[in-house]
Amino acid sequence: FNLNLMVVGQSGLGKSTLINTLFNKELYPIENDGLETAEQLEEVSEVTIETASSDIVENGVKLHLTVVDTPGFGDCINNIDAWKPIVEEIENRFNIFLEAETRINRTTIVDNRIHALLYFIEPTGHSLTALDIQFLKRVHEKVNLIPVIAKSDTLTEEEIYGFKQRILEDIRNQHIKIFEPPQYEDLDDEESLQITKEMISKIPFAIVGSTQKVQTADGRTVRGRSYPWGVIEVDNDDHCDFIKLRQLLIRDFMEDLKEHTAKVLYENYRTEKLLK
Amino acid sequence: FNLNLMVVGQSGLGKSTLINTLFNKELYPIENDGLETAEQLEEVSEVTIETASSDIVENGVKLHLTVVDTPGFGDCINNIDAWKPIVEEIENRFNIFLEAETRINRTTIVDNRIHALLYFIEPTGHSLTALDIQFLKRVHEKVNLIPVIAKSDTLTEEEIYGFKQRILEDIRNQHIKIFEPPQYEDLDDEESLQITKEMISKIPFAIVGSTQKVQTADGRTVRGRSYPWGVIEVDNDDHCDFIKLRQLLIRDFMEDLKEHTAKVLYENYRTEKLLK
Ligand SMILES: Nc1nc2c(ncn2[C@@H]2O[C@H](COP(=O)(O)OP(=O)(O)O)[C@@H](O)[C@H]2O)c(=O)[nH]1
Ligand SMILES: Nc1nc2c(ncn2[C@@H]2O[C@H](COP(=O)(O)OP(=O)(O)O)[C@@H](O)[C@H]2O)c(=O)[nH]1
Repeated sequence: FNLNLMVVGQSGLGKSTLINTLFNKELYPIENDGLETAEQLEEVSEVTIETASSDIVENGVKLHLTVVDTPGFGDCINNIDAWKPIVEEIENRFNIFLEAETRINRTTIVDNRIHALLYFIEPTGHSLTALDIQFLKRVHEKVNLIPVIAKSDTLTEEEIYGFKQRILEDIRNQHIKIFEPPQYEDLDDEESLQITKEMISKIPFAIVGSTQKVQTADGRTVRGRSYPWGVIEVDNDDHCDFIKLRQLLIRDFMEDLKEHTAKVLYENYRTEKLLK
Repeated sequence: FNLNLMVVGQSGLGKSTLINTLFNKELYPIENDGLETAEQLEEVSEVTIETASSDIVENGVKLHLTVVDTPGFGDCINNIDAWKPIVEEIENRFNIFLEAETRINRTTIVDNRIHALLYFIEPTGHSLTALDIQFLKRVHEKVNLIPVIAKSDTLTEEEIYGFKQRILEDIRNQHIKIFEPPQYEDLDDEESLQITKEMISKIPFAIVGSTQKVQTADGRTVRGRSYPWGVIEVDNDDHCDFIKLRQLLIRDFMEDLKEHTAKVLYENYRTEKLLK
């Protein structure tokens, strides 16, 4: 089993931390020692593509998880072309698959296409920014889009609720397609449908990441962040939606993400390319 | 007594909330219903200048506090000229004062010059961004600069410590002048010097703003933010540096801010202007 995720968002939104949290190990260094000096970033849109892979075990099954990070996105003074290297990466992977399809026995092709793009929204509390909207419109027809609210421990429960409403409103008004977990009314049992409905009701997920073990007030050791006023727990459904994100990506809808990529997004790309 | 503050920073960093917290009343609407639609902000740098004034009482003395907000700064896809309207506003106020000086009896001039600029740094945890540095270099010789870490409840105590070090390092390397509370070794008593030293050691201040009254776990009613994992208190020195900011601006160094503006920043501007 393999799954290819891409993470996109401005520097400092906790992307590396989230990748490590999903893998449950330190894969990406959390660069706290400052990024490239500001001069380098000043005028030019400098987005780089970095890939890391590791195996994780889910329900006794080994999953080869690949994550493509995109540092530099939105970090310049002029971000007009920030979207380009990312769209290029998604399309390159489609092209590689297209070439492989025309030559080799199809069952031996490795699927390196991006199965889902996690887009990190800054927790401003207001609504989507111009850069968010420009980027999402550039990618939503090429990849399964999963927008998440980064560092959601910045917002109170009330603020998260309002923020999610406004984000969904922007997504609707701008006609942006985001991945929606399919509900197989006639196939799934009542409990699975209920879990899916609940998951859908939380989109966009408000996430918090951490690989650090901390002590809660009542003595439990959990993954979380320790503040003078309290401890936020990553794996606690009352504190954030991390568990729901992990369930969507790895436990419940991995096959749907890969299938939709192969049968819809890739096919549309292939058709468009062949028509040119 | 009057004091003119300007606040600058990207949307969603809590500027309006902080202004209200300083005034201890709702002066600026907290725009949670979404800003202008993204199309308007897309290409053009749309920074607007908004002024609000109110009287606050400090130690039984009435202070007329004016705050100039600068919504739109850094909110576009291309922010190359975001600094311009702000520098223009600072210089316009210098020009107005310059003209008034040449005509009226000096003791009746109203001082509308900006006495301090609070620059809101996004709590990424990394270091200053290209936009931060470009802006600070454009204004540090025209106004007293007070950089603050916005929404500092996003960061743990450890992260705040490291972040402050890296910010100060960037400021040094980029030769950016920030306001430093003067220490009058021979004039002040031991206690005042100690308070000043402690204040300086906290710069850049890590601030949290709120006008909401919330209940702490031990039953006190405080200004703060209530999360499922705990309550952060705005007026608690162990939780953030808001009190220190308020003390610097209003209780301890207001006269120094105004004096430095009048005798150094304005004089340099006036000399430069007359030489052209
Ligand atoms: N408040 C909060 N801080 C986080 C979270 N995840 C990571 N951080 C912190 O944010 C800073 C930047 O994280 P990093 O993963 O390097 O962000 P990246 O630049 O997007 O890769 C570090 O100090 C992290 O400890 C989170 O969920 N909530
Ligand atoms: N975590 C946190 N959130 C804050 C703080 N101050 C304000 N907010 C929230 O951040 C959001 C934006 O605040 P606002 O004052 O409108 O920001 P502005 O766009 O910079 O004027 C609102 O949901 C506020 O409640 C703070 O100190 N910490």
